[in-house]
Amino acid sequence: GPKIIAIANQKGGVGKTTTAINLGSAMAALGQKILIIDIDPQGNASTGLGIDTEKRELSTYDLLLEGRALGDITVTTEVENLSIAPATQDLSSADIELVGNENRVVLLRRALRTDAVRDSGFDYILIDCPPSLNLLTVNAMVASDSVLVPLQSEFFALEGLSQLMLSIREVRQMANPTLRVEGVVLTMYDSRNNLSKQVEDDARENLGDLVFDTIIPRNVRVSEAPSFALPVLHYDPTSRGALAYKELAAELLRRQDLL
Amino acid sequence: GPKIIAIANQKGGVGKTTTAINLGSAMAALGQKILIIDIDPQGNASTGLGIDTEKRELSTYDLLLEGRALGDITVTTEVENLSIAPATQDLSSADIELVGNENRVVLLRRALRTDAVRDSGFDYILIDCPPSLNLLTVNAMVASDSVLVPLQSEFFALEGLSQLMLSIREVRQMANPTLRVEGVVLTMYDSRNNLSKQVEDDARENLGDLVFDTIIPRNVRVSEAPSFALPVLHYDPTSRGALAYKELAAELLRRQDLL
Ligand SMILES: Nc1ncnc2c1ncn2[C@@H]1O[C@H](COP(=O)(O)OP(=O)(O)OP(=O)(O)O)[C@@H](O)[C@H]1O
Ligand SMILES: Nc1ncnc2c1ncn2[C@@H]1O[C@H](COP(=O)(O)OP(=O)(O)OP(=O)(O)O)[C@@H](O)[C@H]1O
Ligand SMILES: [Mg+2]
Ligand SMILES: [Mg+2]
Repeated sequence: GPKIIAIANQKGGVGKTTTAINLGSAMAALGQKILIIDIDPQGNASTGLGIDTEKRELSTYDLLLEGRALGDITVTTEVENLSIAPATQDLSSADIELVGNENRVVLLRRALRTDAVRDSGFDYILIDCPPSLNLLTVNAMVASDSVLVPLQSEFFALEGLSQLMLSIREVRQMANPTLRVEGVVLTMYDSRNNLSKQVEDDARENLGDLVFDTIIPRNVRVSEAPSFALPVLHYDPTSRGALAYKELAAELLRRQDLL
Repeated sequence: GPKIIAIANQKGGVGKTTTAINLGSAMAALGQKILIIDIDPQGNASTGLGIDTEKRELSTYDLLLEGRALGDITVTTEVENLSIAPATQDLSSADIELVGNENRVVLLRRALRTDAVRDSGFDYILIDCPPSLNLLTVNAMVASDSVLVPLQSEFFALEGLSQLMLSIREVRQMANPTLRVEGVVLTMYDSRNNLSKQVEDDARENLGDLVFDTIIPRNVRVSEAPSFALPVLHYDPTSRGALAYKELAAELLRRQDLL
């Protein structure tokens, strides 16, 4: 069945959604069948891939709280080999609605451990998480084989990293013993300033091989692409951002064989 | 008593904390007595002002859930006229812990509507919110006179703006009829690219005078400052970031007289 990777970091604006969209489309371009599951009530991944409100009649809210099947809510995108299970604002009340529910942290796992999903043909499922360690992100980590951490090359993002690592360990101990860290990818790297380098040095010193070799540079084409409902690979294929995400996809896939 | 301003935006990484710290310290430099209330479990405002864990024995968790007085949890900072009520990770369980509590959206308001706070000598209280429209942010909006919205000059941030405006209206209708929008400030503006300009045009067209004239430029000194536990005004007073936040403080104070 598909390998399931949660893209998580409680710090806001570090590139979770951008990585879901662009790593996903880069892997798709390499022939991998990719599903993005959007569990952020903001629905940025869904918007960034051009999924209109009409195409979100069923969303990950229905997957988690209405017991709908993944196949029912999944839609194709303009990108070959890339599908998405979109999110809507309904999700913002999910953790309140689930308070009494003793299965509340395993809802996504149950939705993904079906024969239908196993036989879906997807090679990878990438889960785009909200900026929080709330119930939605916990569901993603409980349901996943690994967690990919986008790390913005700035001070506050670095500060939050140890908290995230603690949460991953907690989920491993309490609900998902085989949960691994897929890797930490430095994002929005600005090679003209010292701060990016310091964050990189810190990360590599503390996390060693967990940190991808590939670094995603700050590149305006990356932030322009979603306004055209396109991944940067399609919007500007030769841009530094596009090339970096292609490189990240190749590195991630290479690393799979070593496991 | 002090004017209370919530700094809110559910989109992550748009400059809420950076604005709390730097607008706050710029106003303090103009002689205003400022209190920052940090209600983000990440505690970035507290970290960015150098508040160590030992000085956070009492935090906004105790203010909201243990009924402690604001005066008990407030600490001074290295910045003259600037105090802070710090946050800790305990806050991350606040909304779950408060589920049964019928007063859960008015807890912060009650903590701030005391004689002690009225006579505290603070001119302004700035509340730094997490990237969410969850219970913590709702508490801030219910407790505040106005909401200041940092708007990152990029596509996803613009997308989230109407959702935020709806939430403000909802809070106004349900719990706080005098809640206003203090203003929307464009942050991390990159004048070299078109996207920033497009976001600005969109914002000014749709929100008119709500948008501050002052624009905060993207400036690496702003992102370096918190790693020295300093506001950018103290870290690099002549930097473009420092000058812009000083200008924002002056503009905000000027606008008070027109109300
Ligand atoms: N490499 C890059 N170069 C330039 N801009 C980027 C880059 N990566 C992301 N961005 C922009 O930075 C902003 C934040 O990125 P993004 O929304 O992907 O982060 P996020 O972690 O998903 O945020 P949230 O916490 O709100 O979910 C977006 O406007 C995005 O377009
Ligand atoms: N004008 C600026 N120039 C350069 N970097 C900036 C600027 N404003 C903010 N930053 C940096 O951008 C990142 C996000 O800013 P900040 O943490 O203040 O946003 P936030 O909205 O509080 O995020 P969160 O949603 O996680 O609370 C931080 O690393 C910050 O230092
Ligand atoms: Mg996102
Ligand atoms: Mg913040």
